[in-house]
Amino acid sequence: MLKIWAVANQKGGVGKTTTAVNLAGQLVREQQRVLLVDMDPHGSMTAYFRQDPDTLEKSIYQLFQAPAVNLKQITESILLPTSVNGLSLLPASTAMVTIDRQLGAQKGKGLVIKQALHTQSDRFDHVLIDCPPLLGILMVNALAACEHLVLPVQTEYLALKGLERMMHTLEMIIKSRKGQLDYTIVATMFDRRTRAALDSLEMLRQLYRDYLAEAIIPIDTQFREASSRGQPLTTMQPKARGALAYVDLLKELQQNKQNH
Amino acid sequence: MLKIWAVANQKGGVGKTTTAVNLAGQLVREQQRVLLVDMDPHGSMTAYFRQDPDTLEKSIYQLFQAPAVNLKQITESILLPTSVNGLSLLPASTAMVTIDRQLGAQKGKGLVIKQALHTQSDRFDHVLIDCPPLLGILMVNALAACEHLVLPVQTEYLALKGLERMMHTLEMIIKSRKGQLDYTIVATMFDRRTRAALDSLEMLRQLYRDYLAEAIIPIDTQFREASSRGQPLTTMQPKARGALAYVDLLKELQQNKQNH
Ligand SMILES: Nc1ncnc2c1ncn2[C@@H]1O[C@H](COP(=O)(O)OP(=O)(O)OP(=O)(O)O)[C@@H](O)[C@H]1O
Ligand SMILES: Nc1ncnc2c1ncn2[C@@H]1O[C@H](COP(=O)(O)OP(=O)(O)OP(=O)(O)O)[C@@H](O)[C@H]1O
Ligand SMILES: [Mg+2]
Ligand SMILES: [Mg+2]
Repeated sequence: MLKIWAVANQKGGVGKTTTAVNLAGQLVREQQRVLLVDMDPHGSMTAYFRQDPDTLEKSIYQLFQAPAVNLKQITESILLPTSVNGLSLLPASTAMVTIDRQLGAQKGKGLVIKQALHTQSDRFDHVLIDCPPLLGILMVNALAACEHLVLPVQTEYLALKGLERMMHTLEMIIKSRKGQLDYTIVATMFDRRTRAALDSLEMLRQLYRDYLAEAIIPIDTQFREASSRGQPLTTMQPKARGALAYVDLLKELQQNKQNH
Repeated sequence: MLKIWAVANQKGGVGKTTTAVNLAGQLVREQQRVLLVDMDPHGSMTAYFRQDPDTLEKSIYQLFQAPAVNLKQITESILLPTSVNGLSLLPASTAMVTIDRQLGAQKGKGLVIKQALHTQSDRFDHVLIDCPPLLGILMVNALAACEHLVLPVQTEYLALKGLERMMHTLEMIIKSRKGQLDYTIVATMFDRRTRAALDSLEMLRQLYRDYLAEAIIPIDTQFREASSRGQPLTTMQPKARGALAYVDLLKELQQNKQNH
């Protein structure tokens, strides 16, 4: 049974790509066959694994142009290996930025990714979808395809306000889809030395008690080091502070304590 | 003569909103009449000044729905004051996320903001436009309206790759507009203690020598403090490290050393 998780937040730079990549790295260490899906037209995750979103001829863009009958064949033609054995990538391309304009009004384009991923359920155990920082058709596709949503949030005032707004939008989307969508909020880039971060964490705990992960991702400069080497921190340096926090987060997600 | 600058980068969380807000704060300290324009449907800058992008009835969204003849009247009806005397805001609303889908294919919607701002040239001396982390019709509007573009970039590997891609896109856009578009790249969230940041800064200097600002914005936790109080750091604590760096940046932009 293919497990599909998406990582999303309309706020930019909160650690969405870092979260998807590092959860995937740890899943590979646990012998899972993992697929990363880059739904961000800016292609941060694709660039993380040394592919160029500007020049790639085959990407998720092709899935939106294809007739449904060829979906399995097209999906397999765009799959790429990564620097990590057992970790594959469905890359993004900058052309995806036009999808909202081209297809926005058309019906039935909200399930393209879900259908494409289900053609791969014999090849992979786990899928992680990285979302763009915007609520458009690409994010809607990711939300329709996943059964669990991970929401990284920075521990600071504006980020909590942004989360409140995201929750409003999410509730609207969840109502329009068939079936439940569970979610887990995770505090990222936590700097325990600043008062503002401690206060925000306390506020997160009060506002979202049942949905907030116990695991907190600390600020760790090794994440940037890992991205400059094209490796998840969880596979490059499994004992780094940041990596250990993602191992804790994965344990919680696998126990799915947040199942309400 | 109204001076219009835009702050943009497709990468999320690099300090676009922080840059726009703090340059504006310093301009107000120099007795300029300043207008901030929030083109991001997520509305971080609008939330920064305690307005709610979810519930605001009047926002930039109305400008895209209005016939051109009413543009001056509509623009004035959506103007809001902020916590800082002399600083006004054209707010964003979450409804703006639909603009790409609604108007994307229509011609002539690329100049809405430029036209709206020129109706206000007797009220303001300076305009700063905050862009969303996505290249859509909202960003295209901001690029068409401004005469100078500020590009905040984090000093890390992936951000430099992202900037390269952004430059490709920018060159395409600049060719299609009438007249020059000057730009300044500014290194943000610089942490001089990490090797990766020093290497990336050096790379930025080599790749973009004439366009890179001398001023470097350091990591400063006071920025988050300021955002939790709804004040620019440059007006709340003008002597803070981060604020002084934006004062230096403003001096460079005003001398427009980057004019090529
Ligand atoms: N816990 C952390 N500690 C320190 N740096 C981090 C941490 N998590 C992420 N980063 C760094 O912060 C930057 C932003 O992270 P990332 O790109 O994952 O965010 P994002 O939400 O995916 O951004 P976007 O909105 O552009 O998609 C990157 O440079 C990354 O290396
Ligand atoms: N120089 C700095 N030092 C420390 N923190 C900073 C600095 N600049 C910005 N920040 C913090 O980093 C976070 C991201 O900044 P900001 O929201 O300005 O980025 P952005 O590029 O506008 O993001 P988005 O892509 O969502 O629009 C905020 O919490 C902000 O307070
Ligand atoms: Mg990302
Ligand atoms: Mg912003």
